[in-house]
Amino acid sequence: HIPRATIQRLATYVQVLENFARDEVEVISSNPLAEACGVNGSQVRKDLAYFGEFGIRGVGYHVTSLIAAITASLGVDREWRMALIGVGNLGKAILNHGEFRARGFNIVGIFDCDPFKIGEIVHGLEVHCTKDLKGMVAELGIEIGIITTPPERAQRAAQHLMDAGLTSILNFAPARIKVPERVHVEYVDFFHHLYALAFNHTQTR
Amino acid sequence: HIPRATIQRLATYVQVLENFARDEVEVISSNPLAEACGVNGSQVRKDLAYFGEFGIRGVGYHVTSLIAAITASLGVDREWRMALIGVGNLGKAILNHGEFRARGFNIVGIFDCDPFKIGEIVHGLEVHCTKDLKGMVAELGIEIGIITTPPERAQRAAQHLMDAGLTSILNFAPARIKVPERVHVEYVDFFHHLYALAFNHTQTR
Ligand SMILES: NC(=O)c1ccc[n+]([C@@H]2O[C@H](COP(=O)([O-])OP(=O)(O)OC[C@H]3O[C@@H](n4cnc5c(N)ncnc54)[C@H](O)[C@@H]3O)[C@@H](O)[C@H]2O)c1
Ligand SMILES: NC(=O)c1ccc[n+]([C@@H]2O[C@H](COP(=O)([O-])OP(=O)(O)OC[C@H]3O[C@@H](n4cnc5c(N)ncnc54)[C@H](O)[C@@H]3O)[C@@H](O)[C@H]2O)c1
Repeated sequence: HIPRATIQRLATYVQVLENFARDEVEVISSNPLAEACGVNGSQVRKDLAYFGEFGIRGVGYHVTSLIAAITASLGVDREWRMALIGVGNLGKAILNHGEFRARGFNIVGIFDCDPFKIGEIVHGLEVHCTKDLKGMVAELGIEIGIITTPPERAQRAAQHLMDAGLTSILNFAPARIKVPERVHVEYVDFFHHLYALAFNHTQTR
Repeated sequence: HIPRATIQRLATYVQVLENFARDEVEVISSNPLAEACGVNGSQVRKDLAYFGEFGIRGVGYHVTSLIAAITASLGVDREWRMALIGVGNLGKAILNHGEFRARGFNIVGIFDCDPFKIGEIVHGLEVHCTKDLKGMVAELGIEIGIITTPPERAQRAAQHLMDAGLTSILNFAPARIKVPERVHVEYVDFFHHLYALAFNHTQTR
């Protein structure tokens, strides 16, 4: 079992390593990598050790092969196909967010319950009725569901995803959703960023 | 100086404590709190120790007073006034997100560069031209800037915020923005949630 906090740091290491690769840095050791990620060197070594030996002792890590090793260990070196429920402002912004596809996370089906939206084409995808989700999951190879409905509708949207056999849910609505043990829900929340800005602002004034 | 990771955990403690308060739990000790937050008990005690002694030895923490103590220590027990640049899909979804106001973060000015949007009223606020930002920051008491423009326009939006005297920026656009040392930028990114879903899905299949 790998702690949640380790996965969060590994995602940060990948993004920072990608910046180094873009700047044509070929090799990096754990301390400069750690500093760029806001952690200490021993934390980097401990996190990477979950997946095996990567660095060359005394030299450091080869940047592009470390990226490949981390993404392979996390299972994100392949395509993940997703369904999005709630094609409103946030749903459209997520469809418009080029980062998803760049990392292999493809939204292949979009669903809503508003009769005026059903049948519309948004970012090249037709909006389907949520009731159609169950029949489309197997056909489109969908493995992850995204909820971008208002909070009071999030539980219902989760029910649709679970009825369709999905067990991985990315929830943007500010509502706790009740799911059985085998279903994994990730809540997207950016308040810690605002807390960090507020705290820093208070300290420096 | 308080580590970034501690602030992130403190934000989680506040949310989990708010859930306990909603369920009318009055007192809680560090281990059940830690478990609900996915960390260990000694980490909770270490994080809280940055701000002083809160618990009653042998009894635990009083839930509502611990929430008050953490939010006061972080400086988020007061109103923070913000400007948002880029009133598109994501900007509108953020304006529609009731959680902001509930936590004292108020968007009081919205700005865009599209002549068709300027003058429109969105969620009760008039869209102003980005050029007006400088004159409005002092008048509206704005302290934090939010960027929801496309990535290639994020640097320009940041420049407008800095020219207006702002030094705290919440950036949603997937682009690195160059700022002087005294300006604090927080990047909102939810990829670690997708990595956690992918990893968990791969493990359980
Ligand atoms: N976590 C974050 O980062 C973040 C940021 C901004 C907004 N939000 C949240 O995102 C949510 C969406 O905000 P928005 O501005 O896009 O709202 P919106 O009203 O524009 O869109 C909601 C969409 O969901 C659809 N819908 C409602 N119930 C449904 C159901 N049962 N099945 C299918 N579709 C359904 C509606 O028809 C609508 O199209 C809100 O809960 C908001 O608080 C989260
Ligand atoms: N981090 C996240 O969680 C997340 C999620 C979804 C989308 N996004 C990102 O959010 C951004 C916005 O997405 P969207 O779907 O809302 O796009 P959009 O095109 O609907 O909206 C962008 C708005 O910015 C305005 N704009 C452009 N340049 C400007 C400038 N210099 N000054 C003022 N306004 C300017 C445009 O006129 C438009 O109104 C994108 O960069 C997208 O990748 C981030």
